[in-house]
Amino acid sequence: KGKLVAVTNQKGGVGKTTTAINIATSLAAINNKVLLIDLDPQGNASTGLGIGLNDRFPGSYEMLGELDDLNEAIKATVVPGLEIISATVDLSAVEIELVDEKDRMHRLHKHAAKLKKKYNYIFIDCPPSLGLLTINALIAADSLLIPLQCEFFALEGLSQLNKTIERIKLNLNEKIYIEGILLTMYDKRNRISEEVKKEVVKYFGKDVFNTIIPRNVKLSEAPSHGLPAILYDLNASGSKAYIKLAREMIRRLKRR
Amino acid sequence: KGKLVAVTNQKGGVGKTTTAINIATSLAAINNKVLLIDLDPQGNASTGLGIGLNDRFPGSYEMLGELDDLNEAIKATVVPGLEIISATVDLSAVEIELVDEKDRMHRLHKHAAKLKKKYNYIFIDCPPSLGLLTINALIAADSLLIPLQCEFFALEGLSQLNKTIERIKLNLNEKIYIEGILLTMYDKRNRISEEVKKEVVKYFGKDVFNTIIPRNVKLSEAPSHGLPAILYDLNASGSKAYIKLAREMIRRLKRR
Ligand SMILES: Nc1ncnc2c1ncn2[C@@H]1O[C@H](COP(=O)(O)OP(=O)(O)OP(=O)(O)O)[C@@H](O)[C@H]1O
Ligand SMILES: Nc1ncnc2c1ncn2[C@@H]1O[C@H](COP(=O)(O)OP(=O)(O)OP(=O)(O)O)[C@@H](O)[C@H]1O
Ligand SMILES: [Mg+2]
Ligand SMILES: [Mg+2]
Repeated sequence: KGKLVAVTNQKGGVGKTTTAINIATSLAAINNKVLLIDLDPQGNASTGLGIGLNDRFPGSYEMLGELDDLNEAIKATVVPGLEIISATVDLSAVEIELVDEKDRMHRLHKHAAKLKKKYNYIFIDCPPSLGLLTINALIAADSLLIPLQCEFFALEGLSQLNKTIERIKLNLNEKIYIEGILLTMYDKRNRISEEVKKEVVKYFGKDVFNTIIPRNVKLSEAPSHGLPAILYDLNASGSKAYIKLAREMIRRLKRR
Repeated sequence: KGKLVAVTNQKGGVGKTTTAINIATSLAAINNKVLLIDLDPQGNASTGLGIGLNDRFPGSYEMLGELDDLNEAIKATVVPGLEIISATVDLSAVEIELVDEKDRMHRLHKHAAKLKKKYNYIFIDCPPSLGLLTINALIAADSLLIPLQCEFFALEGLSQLNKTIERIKLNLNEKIYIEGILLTMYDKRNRISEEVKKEVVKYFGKDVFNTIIPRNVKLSEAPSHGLPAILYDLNASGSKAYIKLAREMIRRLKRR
């Protein structure tokens, strides 16, 4: 049975989309069936996997709406074994449009069981906020992958995120747990990176992945070619780090 | 009469908070009375100016609520001439709490005239989304300062931002205009930075500030000391760039 993982952090620009694209690709590359759900109105994950603006209908907006056959929203990507439900700016209307619907927080959850029968892993790329789109992901997910940029401001958001997770556990999804906290854009020349790492390990202990994603320009170049870094430049330090992360996730899964 | 500027971009991590703190400080340093309003539930601008968690009540959440005397929410900072209305995580409840209020989008606007009599410049640090908090800022503001990270994904958000601005102009605030688009985290060693710059100038022309903010580690170290970069390290390339931006803003203001 598949596993549904929300890639989330309300702090902006910490590497959520870059992580979602590259972990999904790495797991697909070692013979898993993987689905990526783009839940960000910016649609960066869809662009990063080369999905043109005209190929995104139906997508995640329709999935949260009245789409009967979910399979219509699922599209192939350039990566064998990886499929996507893509995003458009229409998603930003969801918060207002669903305000009176009783099940507005469970729209994604109602599709979860079906999707977990079809895929080994399902990753959700979340927007940088704790609004209705992210709440849908937190309720549907089995676990959370939390990218954390090695910067001072990123530490500040952690305690808020922890409080939000506790609240979700209490009221909406008691089984959710932290898959792992992933340190991103780590730069060994920069003192702050090491300080953040020490602080995070002190605060979250075993929940912190051993794998650390270095700052690597190839990771920011790849999306402009519509390719995950692993297809753009397999030997880049960023690509290797995400492949290592995929192996670590599988090892952790076995231990649970 | 003062000018109210919203620092906004729904893309995360592009340098909104870093820009709001350092442009406000630079203008205060050349004898302007400046106010910074932190409208992000993460409260990064408040932290970056050294405002402790216990010193934030009343703040911007109360300002949008039923606060009678706005002056109670205004606090001094370490920078002479710069005051702040700080933020707490309570702000994230605003979207839900005000959903039935008719004036929910004009809560900030109703304070604008009073504040513009007291300050030369008022900057609003917005969260990375286009929800109710940012809409409040877009309606209250005279103009928009749009930080744009020199990265591929940042370009993608521009057309969405432009559409949002057009919609606001049409329905909610016809006088709003773009103060300027500010290129941030520019790294001359990275090919993408130059590509993004060319693309933005092609798309936005004169609306792009001549001043470009370089990637500079001092800008990311300063907030951990509760200081704007200009007080942390005046000679850093990042500090000098924001001082140059302050002068450019004043020149542009005179020309309008
Ligand atoms: N390890 C890395 N090294 C270098 N650049 C990176 C790395 N990870 C991400 N980036 C770049 O940093 C920027 C922010 O990353 P990304 O867009 O993945 O973050 P995000 O958390 O999804 O942002 P948002 O909050 O807007 O959704 C992007 O331009 C991306 O290409
Ligand atoms: N020019 C720069 N050089 C180096 N680091 C920078 C620069 N500008 C900002 N930073 C760092 O990059 C990170 C993102 O910047 P910042 O938090 O200001 O962006 P933001 O747009 O306000 O993010 P959010 O979308 O979460 O509100 C921060 O850790 C900040 O210290
Ligand atoms: Mg993203
Ligand atoms: Mg910010």
